[in-house]
Amino acid sequence: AEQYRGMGAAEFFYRNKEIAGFGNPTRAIYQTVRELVENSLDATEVHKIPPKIVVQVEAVDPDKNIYRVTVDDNGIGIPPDKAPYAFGRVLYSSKYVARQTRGMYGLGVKMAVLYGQMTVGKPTLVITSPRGSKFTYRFKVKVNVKTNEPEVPEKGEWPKSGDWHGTRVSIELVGDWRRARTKILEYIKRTAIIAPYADITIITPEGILVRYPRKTYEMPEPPKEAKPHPKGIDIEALRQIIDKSKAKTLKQLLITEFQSIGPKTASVLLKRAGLEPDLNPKTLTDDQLKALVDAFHSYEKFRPPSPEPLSPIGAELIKIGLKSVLKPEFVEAVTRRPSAYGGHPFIVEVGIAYGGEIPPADQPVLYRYANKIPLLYDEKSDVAWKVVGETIDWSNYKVSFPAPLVVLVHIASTKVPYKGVGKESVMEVPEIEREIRLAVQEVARKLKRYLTKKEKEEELQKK
Amino acid sequence: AEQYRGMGAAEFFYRNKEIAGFGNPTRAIYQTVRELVENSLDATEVHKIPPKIVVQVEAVDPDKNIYRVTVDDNGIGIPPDKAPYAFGRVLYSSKYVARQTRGMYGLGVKMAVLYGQMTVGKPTLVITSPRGSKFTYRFKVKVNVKTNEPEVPEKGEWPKSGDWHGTRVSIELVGDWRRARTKILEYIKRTAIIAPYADITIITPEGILVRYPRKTYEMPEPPKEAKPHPKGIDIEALRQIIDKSKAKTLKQLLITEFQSIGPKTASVLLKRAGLEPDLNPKTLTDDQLKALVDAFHSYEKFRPPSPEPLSPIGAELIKIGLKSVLKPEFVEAVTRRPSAYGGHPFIVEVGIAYGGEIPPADQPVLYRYANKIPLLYDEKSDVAWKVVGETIDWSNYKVSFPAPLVVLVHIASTKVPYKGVGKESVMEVPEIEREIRLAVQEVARKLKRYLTKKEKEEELQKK
Ligand SMILES: Nc1ncnc2c1ncn2[C@@H]1O[C@H](COP(=O)(O)OP(=O)(O)OP(=O)(O)O)[C@@H](O)[C@H]1O
Ligand SMILES: Nc1ncnc2c1ncn2[C@@H]1O[C@H](COP(=O)(O)OP(=O)(O)OP(=O)(O)O)[C@@H](O)[C@H]1O
Ligand SMILES: [Mg+2]
Ligand SMILES: [Mg+2]
Repeated sequence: AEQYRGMGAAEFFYRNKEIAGFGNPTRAIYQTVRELVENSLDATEVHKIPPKIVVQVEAVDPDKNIYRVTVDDNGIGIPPDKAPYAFGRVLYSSKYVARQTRGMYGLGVKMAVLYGQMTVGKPTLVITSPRGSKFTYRFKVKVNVKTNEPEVPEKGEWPKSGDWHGTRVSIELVGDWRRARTKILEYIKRTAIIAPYADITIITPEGILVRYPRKTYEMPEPPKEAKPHPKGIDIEALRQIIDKSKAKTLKQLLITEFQSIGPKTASVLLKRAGLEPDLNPKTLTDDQLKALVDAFHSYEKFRPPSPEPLSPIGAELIKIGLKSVLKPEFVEAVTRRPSAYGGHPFIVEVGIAYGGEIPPADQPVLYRYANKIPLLYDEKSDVAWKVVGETIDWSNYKVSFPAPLVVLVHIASTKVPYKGVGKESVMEVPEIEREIRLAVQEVARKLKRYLTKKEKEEELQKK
Repeated sequence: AEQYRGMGAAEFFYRNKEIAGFGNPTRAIYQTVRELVENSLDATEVHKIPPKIVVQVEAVDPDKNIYRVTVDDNGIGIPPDKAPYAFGRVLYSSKYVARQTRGMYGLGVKMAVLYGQMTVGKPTLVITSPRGSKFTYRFKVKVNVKTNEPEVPEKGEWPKSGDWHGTRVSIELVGDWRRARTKILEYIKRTAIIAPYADITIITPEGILVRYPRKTYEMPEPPKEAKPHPKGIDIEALRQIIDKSKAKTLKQLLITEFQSIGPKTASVLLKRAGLEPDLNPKTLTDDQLKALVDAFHSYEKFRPPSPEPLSPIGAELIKIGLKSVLKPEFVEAVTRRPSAYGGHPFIVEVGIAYGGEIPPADQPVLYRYANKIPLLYDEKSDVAWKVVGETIDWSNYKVSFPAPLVVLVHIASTKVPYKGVGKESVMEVPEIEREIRLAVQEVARKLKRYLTKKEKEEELQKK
């Protein structure tokens, strides 16, 4: 007979850990470093703290592939009542809001904690002190796979000396460092390329220290949480908004809970939906909810989603980063105007570097980023590759392969449409694909002008 | 201040529905048809019932892209106390066991229910009668996104006339039928190719009926649930097994809860782990659990995982299917011996069709299947494409492109390592990649022999 049962989120992601990037020891140690570094950058940069991050990978028992990954940051820390859940409950996060962050699923660090506890059996060690707190908190945590509750076998606190703040996370796991090493070092390097305001260090089991010192204290403006845009709303989302809202009337709900809706627009929408402005929103029927969502979808005059929750890298920083790492003869970059898909704002940025110390290759070399995270796997199924590697005819821009060409593509959004929770490639959303194409063409035209000029100068020289 | 919160599985997959294949109305209507058909095939074939499945897509309001998808089957039905959860609780399934089925996540139909309720606002209609039941049950169901509990606004039952059994699921959703139509029809066709014992019909909104009648009543042997293999065990998995087990001693636990462990092997393993055979398993410490897992991993003499939970298509059925659909001049297929990765058994099957009515193409045409499910998206990131499209040098087999070549690859496993819960491509697991390569080479050698012979005959004819 069929055995019917339900399972919680912790058990589900433990069983299917490969979809989160923890399918084998090589990917697992890479993903562990990533998830911790991404959390540290969110805890600093998003709060305008110049990041100082140290990653240490130590060999605990290299014959058994047991390593300890430790990441230290000077971020905002985690409050002691929240911290056990932050590290011990799957689908728990402070990033479930409409604001551009690297984190979005509430899963990353828990997958690393789980992988450590299932391969080595030890809990994860966390030391943290929130900004302004008088205490430092230290605790060990595991995820209870059956109940999705944190287990805290040890905890303590002591008075803080000085006003440092930040977090240290230390996980012991079975990981194939030798196979993962190149990708991990590349990940750190590509993170540093676009974050010259960050001081990042990685120390390897072999004792090698690689440091990317801060080049500037200038930080990008942090993203500000935005209200939902009506274009992104479906019936369930509307239900949830009404649930949480304190608005007494339907008209007030539209004005206070959504961006781009003022009193005039609210009246127009309510008329289209055939709803009275002073209805109590909590009493709407399913048909009335549907009518309102239909009105949102058919209304053509909304101001597009605000870009205030976004935080692009900026064309200048992209050029500085590409120059310092690749030493090209030509570099150019563009940050497109904000756009949107399904009510979610996004910005595409593209940089191109050519020649100089870049070695020629048969295809463009593509550096992909999403919400400032370097993406190193699954290139061929990424929308950026579709544009840069398959759609653009580079011969139109005087580039003939083999050629020394590097293209950087960054997609920044309140919701990056990743193909999976392992965050390795981005889906082909038409609006995003179009923006990438326009951005690449914009910068490629400048490359063409440069190559044409260079060609002419070389011909003149020959004569 | 950071807003920390947790969310349940229903809210998580509702928010991130694109990773489950519901990111836009075109993919959503395709995925809805898929998820329902895959459930119907599991409810029939896995229980040795010759499947009779009818898929109907009706236009409810084509200007608004509102369609109703209904799938009828003659399967085992669902018991009335389980049915609300089967359709209304995310991560609820009867396939969380070690047995080859199309379903594995406990998510599929709930995503379709959610998509219907968020785009059109209506509940899903389910009519079901389990085999042997005297009643027919009918109910409407929605998923409560906040609590992950089913909501059943209507339900009823009545005495069954006759001894039919099966399930009908009917969902109204916003879907781009016009864009999805080709893929949906291709999906049904490719399902029928490898299931000649199934009677499958699809009726389109345009009123077109496509039927794939049954060609044989011979059914493959259904898969049998297997005990876990020690090679696939980690500390958490061992913990869960001990939790559920009634074994009084550690030695008894090893023998009864695992395959491939008899009394002799159990003694060897326990010695290696330094554990007493008559220890109460429920009292093991973390270090003892780790020692036992280490013993499992270091022991080299386990019998490989049993293939009894697998249900391959079979070389004969593959050849019949390819012949009937493609009308090639050459067709050959192979079912490899069972293999395993990480303790999970799998079988690779490959078929090749060449020439005849197959049009020439610049690359091999690849038909991918996993657990008998046709995979139509994300081809380039699939392990089968890596072998067939990138690794194999087809000129070694006298194939020069453009060429009329179709390659079918089927991966059958108790755990298919999909890249995402949308089940569109399979990860590059080395053991699986190797088996695909060996299988393709095996069949390609037969193609080479055929093409060489054909070449010789043509040369003789010229003289
Ligand atoms: N180094 C850190 N400093 C401050 N807060 C942290 C740190 N690491 C984790 N957190 C907190 O713990 C939460 C959970 O982290 P986790 O990585 O699991 O999810 P996330 O970052 O929100 O999303 P994602 O799964 O996409 O990474 C974060 O949202 C954040 O609030
Ligand atoms: N047509 C059907 N006939 C019989 N049982 C069904 C049918 N459809 C669904 N079920 C039951 O409902 C359960 C949930 O289905 P659902 O599609 O959500 O998950 P699944 O098939 O187990 O896994 P997956 O998410 O991989 O599809 C199934 O496991 C099965 O027990
Ligand atoms: Mg994170
Ligand atoms: Mg299913």
